[in-house]
Amino acid sequence: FEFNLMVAGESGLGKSTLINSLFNTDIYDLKDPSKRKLRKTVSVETNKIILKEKGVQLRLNVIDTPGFGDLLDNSQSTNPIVDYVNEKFHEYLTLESRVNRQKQIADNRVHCLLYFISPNGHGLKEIDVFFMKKLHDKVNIIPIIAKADTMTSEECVLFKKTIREEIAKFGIKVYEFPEVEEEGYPDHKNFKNRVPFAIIGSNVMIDNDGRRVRGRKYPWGVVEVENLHHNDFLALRNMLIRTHMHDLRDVTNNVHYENFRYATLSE
Amino acid sequence: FEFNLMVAGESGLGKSTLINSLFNTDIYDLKDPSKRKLRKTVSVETNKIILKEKGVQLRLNVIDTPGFGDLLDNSQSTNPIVDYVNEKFHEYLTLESRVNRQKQIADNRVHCLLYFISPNGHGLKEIDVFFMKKLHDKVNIIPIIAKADTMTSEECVLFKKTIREEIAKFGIKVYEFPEVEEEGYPDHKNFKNRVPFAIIGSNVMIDNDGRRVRGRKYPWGVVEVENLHHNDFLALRNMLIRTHMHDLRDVTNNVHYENFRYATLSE
Ligand SMILES: Nc1nc2c(ncn2[C@@H]2O[C@H](COP(=O)(O)OP(=O)(O)O)[C@@H](O)[C@H]2O)c(=O)[nH]1
Ligand SMILES: Nc1nc2c(ncn2[C@@H]2O[C@H](COP(=O)(O)OP(=O)(O)O)[C@@H](O)[C@H]2O)c(=O)[nH]1
Repeated sequence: FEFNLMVAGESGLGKSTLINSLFNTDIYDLKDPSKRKLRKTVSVETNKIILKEKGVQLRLNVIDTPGFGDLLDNSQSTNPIVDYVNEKFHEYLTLESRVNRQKQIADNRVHCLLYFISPNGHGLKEIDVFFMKKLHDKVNIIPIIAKADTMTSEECVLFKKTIREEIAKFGIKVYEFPEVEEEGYPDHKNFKNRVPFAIIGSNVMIDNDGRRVRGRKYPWGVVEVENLHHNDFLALRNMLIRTHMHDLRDVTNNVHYENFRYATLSE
Repeated sequence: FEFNLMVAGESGLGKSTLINSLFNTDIYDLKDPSKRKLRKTVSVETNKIILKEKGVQLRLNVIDTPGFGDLLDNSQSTNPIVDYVNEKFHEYLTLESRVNRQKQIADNRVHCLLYFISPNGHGLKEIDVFFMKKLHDKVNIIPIIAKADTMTSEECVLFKKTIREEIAKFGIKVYEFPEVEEEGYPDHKNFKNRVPFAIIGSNVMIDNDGRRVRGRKYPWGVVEVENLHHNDFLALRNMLIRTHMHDLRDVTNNVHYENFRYATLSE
């Protein structure tokens, strides 16, 4: 099972930490200083990880977009990313269109984009709207409110409401988690209602109250990543990895790719 | 006593909240929705407040810079602010140069700029360096690490170190708090060593452990603004308002203004 996950958002929003938390891995070398230099341009980089979940092997390609959102002038920042997505569609189209084609075509198309929204703003920033509108017809976008421990519960409720209203107002099409039968997925409704997910990530295990938890230790208390009273991490992990990974690939194949193919072949 | 304080930094870094916290005021209507619209350009706005501190009246002008740092392309964002600073120097020069001039010239020159650095990045962002270098020869810059409750104590120590190194590396001249005699100011050394100040602000009073404190209430604990174990708010307030306000005005008059006057008259 192969899955291509892109992450995008300005530096320092905890993208690497979240990927490591989600997949219980050390894919990103978080201490690598060269990764931390301010870049002059946006690049697109792929990291491959092999995960085993319940005996099933998951080949995950994490596509990173360092430099996005960090420049003085970000009006060109979207281009390398849009080009990458199109390029992957194009490669697939080429392989699929061959007379003598393989049974199993290598699928490098982007199945999902986790887009990190800064919890600082009073809502979406100009770059958020600009970027998501460029990609919402090509990729399944799951907006993530990053560093949710920056907000109190009341601020988070208000911010989520603002983000939802602005997504509607600006006509941004985000991935809709489909309904599933209740028995197989008792938490599904509760999880789905938390969208957009407000997330906290951590690479550190903390001793809290005699338990060992993934979290962040502050002088005023310990934030627990896997505590649903603290943030929506478990909801995201559950929805993304357990429940909807197949659907994300299907929608990519049946909707986004078909749109691309139709537009490309009818030129 | 008149003091002109400019605040700058991207939206949502808690500038309004901090000004309200520093001066125990409600100068900013934080619920005003029109203030929250994403702007298309940068504007410079002045708010006047009258404060009484120990029987002394302080006329504080807070100069806000809404829109700064929020645009897709921020390369022009600095201009309205630099223009404003120069304009105030120019006004003063005109009044000072008159044959028949007033004893007490109205002083609208910017005495201090609190520049808010996002705690998200891995250091200074391109816009931070760009902006501070445009203004460091014109205004006393005090860089502030905003929303310090986003960082653990270890992350804060590392971030401060990174910021200090980058300020040196990029040749940014920030305001140097002068030394004072120990007896009058026992906390001075301790406060001065905390630069750049990592700050938390709040407009809300919380009940914590039977005490009523200015703070932020999270599910995992209460952050106290006036607790020096939680952040440097008290250090900033003390240094800015009690100890160094005169010096900030003097340096503006004797150094920044003189540089401007010399450059302008020798053109
Ligand atoms: N407050 C907070 N900080 C976080 C969170 N996740 C990561 N960080 C910290 O934010 C900094 C940047 O994280 P990193 O994962 O490198 O961000 P990236 O540049 O988006 O990949 C590090 O100091 C992390 O420890 C979070 O959920 N909340
Ligand atoms: N985590 C955190 N949030 C803060 C802090 N100060 C203000 N906020 C919150 O950040 C949001 C924006 O604050 P505001 O003062 O309006 O920011 P401004 O746009 O820079 O003036 C509000 O929800 C505040 O309650 C702080 O020190 N830490």
